[in-house]
Order: sequence, then C-alpha cells, then structure tokens
Amino acid sequence: VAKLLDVCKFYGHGDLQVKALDKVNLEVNKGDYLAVMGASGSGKSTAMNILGCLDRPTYGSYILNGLRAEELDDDALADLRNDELGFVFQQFHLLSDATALENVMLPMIYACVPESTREELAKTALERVGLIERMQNYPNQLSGGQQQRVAIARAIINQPSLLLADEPTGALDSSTTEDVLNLFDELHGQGITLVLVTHEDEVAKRAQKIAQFKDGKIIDIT
Amino acid sequence: VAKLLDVCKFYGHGDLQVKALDKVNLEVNKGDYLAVMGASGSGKSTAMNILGCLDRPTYGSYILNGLRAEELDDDALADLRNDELGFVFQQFHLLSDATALENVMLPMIYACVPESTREELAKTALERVGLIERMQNYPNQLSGGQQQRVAIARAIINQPSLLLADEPTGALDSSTTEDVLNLFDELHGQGITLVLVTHEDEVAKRAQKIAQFKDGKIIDIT
Ligand SMILES: Nc1ncnc2c1ncn2[C@@H]1O[C@H](COP(=O)(O)OP(=O)(O)OP(=O)(O)O)[C@@H](O)[C@H]1O
Ligand SMILES: Nc1ncnc2c1ncn2[C@@H]1O[C@H](COP(=O)(O)OP(=O)(O)OP(=O)(O)O)[C@@H](O)[C@H]1O
Ligand SMILES: [Mg+2]
Ligand SMILES: [Mg+2]
Repeated sequence: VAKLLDVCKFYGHGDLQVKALDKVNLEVNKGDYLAVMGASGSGKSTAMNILGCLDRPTYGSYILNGLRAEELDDDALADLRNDELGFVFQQFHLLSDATALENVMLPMIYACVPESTREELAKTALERVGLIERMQNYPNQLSGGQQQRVAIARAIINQPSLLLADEPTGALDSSTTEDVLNLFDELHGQGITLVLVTHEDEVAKRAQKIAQFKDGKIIDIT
Repeated sequence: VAKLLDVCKFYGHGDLQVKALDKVNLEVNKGDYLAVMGASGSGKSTAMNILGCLDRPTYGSYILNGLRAEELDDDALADLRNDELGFVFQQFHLLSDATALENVMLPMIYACVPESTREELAKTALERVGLIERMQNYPNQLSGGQQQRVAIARAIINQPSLLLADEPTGALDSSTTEDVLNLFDELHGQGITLVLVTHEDEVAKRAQKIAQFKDGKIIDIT
C-alpha cells in the first residue's frame, strides 16, 4: 500500500548539508503493523513525513496506493492525506486555540463529514483515549500525556487506511501506554495499516515487524 | 534545599475545576537524586513547575534555600530561578528563532556571564550532548531527540544547584538515553541536586529515591 523507492532526503546546502535519508527502500503492505526504531537523528521522522505526504523526497519515489506521490500537486496530495492517512506527530501539533474536542473534529471538517455526526464521533474517540471529561480544555490546560492522547484521537477519527504514529507513547506512563497499544491492536484487527516510531522495546514488540534506522538508512527489518 | 509543604494546586473554577496537586509534601535535600513517576495527569509537571519557581501553589508553601517562594515578588523569583535552577521542560520550549548555540547561551545572558566566555561554555555543553556540529541549526531543523538534548545543554549551562528535568529522555533512543543518564550521574557527583520526571523504570532506577504520584498526591517514596 505504501512504498519508499530509493528515497534520499537532503536538507541545507554546502558545508551544512545534512543527509537525512540515504537510499531508503521500504515496503508497507496492506494490514501490516510495522515499528520503526533507531538512534536520535537517524531519519525516522523524516521517513514518516514522506510516508505521510507532508514532505517530498529529494531523490527517489514514494508510491501510495499505486500513485507516485511526487507527481501529485499540493492540493491532490492534501486530499490524499485527508482521506487515507492519520498522523500522530512527535510534537503533537495541536491547535492551541481550539479545545480538545475541536482539535479532534478538525480532520472531519476537511473530509466533509456532516456537522451532526462530527461531535459524536469526536466524543467517542476522546472516550477511547480516556479524555472525555477534558474535552472543553485547551492544549495548554492539559498535561503532556493528555495532549499526546488528544493527538492520537485526532489521528484515528477519520478511520484512516494508514496510521502513522511518531513516538505516540513517548509522553505516557506504562499503564496509559498499554491502553494506547491495545487501541492500536484493535485498529490493526479492523484492517488498518500501522507504522509506529518508537524507542521502547516493549512498544516495538507489539508490532509484526521492526525496521531499524541508522544514519539515514534502514539497516535491518525483522 | 527544596521543600513543598502541604501544597495544593487548583486550575479553573466550578464544574471544570481540576485539582492538580492535593496536599503534597516533599523534601529534597542537598545532593539528592530523586526520580518522580506516576500516571499521565497525576500532577508531576505541576509539582516541577512549583519547584522551578515557574508557578505558585494555590495553598501551601514552597521553601527554597530557606526562603518562602510565595513571599518573593516576580522579579526576585526570576533572579532565584536564573541563579539556582536549571529546567528541562517536557516540551523543550526552545526559542524557534535562535540557533542551538544561541538557545544554550541564553541563561548565561540572564546570569550576566561575560560575552567572551559564553560561547565557549555553550560549545562545551553542546559537545557534552553530542550536538556540536549542529550548533548553527534552528530548532525546526533538528529532530525531536536533538531538540531535547539542546534543552538539556541549556539547563546545565549555569551550573545550577538544583536541576529539574521533566522527562528529559522521553524523545531519546536507549543509547542516547544512556549518555544523558551518565551526564546526570556526573553532575550528581559534582554535588548538583537532581529531580527527574520519568515514566521509564530504567531511568528511575538510576536515581537514589523514587516519588510516586497518583491523582495529585505523592503516595510513596522509595
Ligand atoms: N492550565 C490548566 N488548566 C486546567 N487544568 C490543568 C492546567 N494545567 C494542568 N492541568 C491539569 O492538571 C493535572 C496535572 O497535570 P500535570 O501536567 O502536572 O500532569 P503530569 O503528571 O505531568 O502528566 P503527564 O505525565 O501526562 O505529563 C492534569 O489533569 C492536567 O490536565
Ligand atoms: N529542516 C531541516 N534542516 C536541516 N536538518 C534537518 C531538518 N530536519 C531534519 N534534519 C536533520 O535530519 C536528520 C534526521 O532527522 P529526523 O527528525 O528524521 O530524526 P529522527 O530519527 O526522527 O530523530 P529523533 O529520534 O531524535 O526524533 C537529523 O540529523 C536532523 O537534524
Ligand atoms: Mg523524530
Ligand atoms: Mg507532565
């Protein structure tokens, strides 16, 4: 369903140039549950951003549902993102002047879900992450782990076919982490394809396969 | 050196009121290395903000170096913070339009360190966290774990007597986490008092004591 083909990503120029991804090849099949691990700065978030159509490769190709992402213009890419993808960002990126409930409803507005059903679906998602009684709060009134959970609820609200989660349990204690991993198992059971970046072994072993990044390359898939 | 005495913290009013801290008592002695653990939303960051003079209790008292923090005005509190405390925030809070080097130098400007020595000390701190070659980059050009390490370098630059770190290894892989924990051991060996929030057992067991938070209370100190 998603394929990175000889993907390279460079940032900057000359002396300061950073090679974030170095000829990365990765195939994600429908229904896979893949964990991505690797040292800080090894290219994981960069790869996730390309998978999520939030960034384009410098060289190489990204094929999603048979379409070459680099051949789509920005609008077509945005539509693809809204319909097919859910993304949990490493730093959440919640809208600071929207409540938890409004933040979770946002993707549904882009996907043209009728207003009457939006609130109900958003409340269900917030219940699923244990935050229904905080739905009227703004992100700066929520703890780090609570913000992360709102970001997770927002990512799953449109029933995406591909869920990309960049360290989705990084700010969570072990018991809340367990709840989130159970939620991911449930989504996987419903046929959703998951790619999760994590640096914790307990989280990675819940996946089917683990891809190891090092210096912008994938050195191993187990 | 730092004592929370019957500290209560409320946010909001009426139905939406949240009791973040509920009669918290905590004594941190000079040279201690304390880990703080507990579920998402249990009050850890709130307690850290009070310890760091970034927030005041609703009821109760915070005594730092023999002074009641609530009796100091905002300027006196700011001075105390700059001279005595180092803080690694759960969400880093780096200045987005300053380079990594400039971000690390900032606390020294407030502490009136002469300009000639500032750059040198900042480079040493960045070397210590493995980021010297990225010193000219801005935070949005750095990975999550790199930003976290810049935040750590900034927190230790003024040789604070009390280092407060809110999930300082949350975005780091295990090998980079090990480097940071070795750095903390080194600082502890030099007499610095450390309080670290973490949700990972491997990190917590490097400390001398662990305080467990639950629903705004400390239920256990081992
Ligand atoms: N400005 C605020 N207004 C309302 N509630 C708040 C505010 N700031 C924090 N809270 C609430 O206070 C409680 C404690 O928050 P705190 O940030 O201390 O938790 P935490 O233990 O650090 O959690 P985490 O592990 O998720 O970071 C949470 O329920 C949080 O939502
Ligand atoms: N806009 C940018 N300009 C320059 N370098 C960048 C930029 N964005 C990312 N990089 C660099 O690309 C490399 C890979 O970054 P990436 O965010 O993918 O790492 P990561 O594996 O997610 O790390 P972490 O585990 O710390 O989150 C890093 O060295 C990073 O500093
Ligand atoms: Mg990353
Ligand atoms: Mg917190």
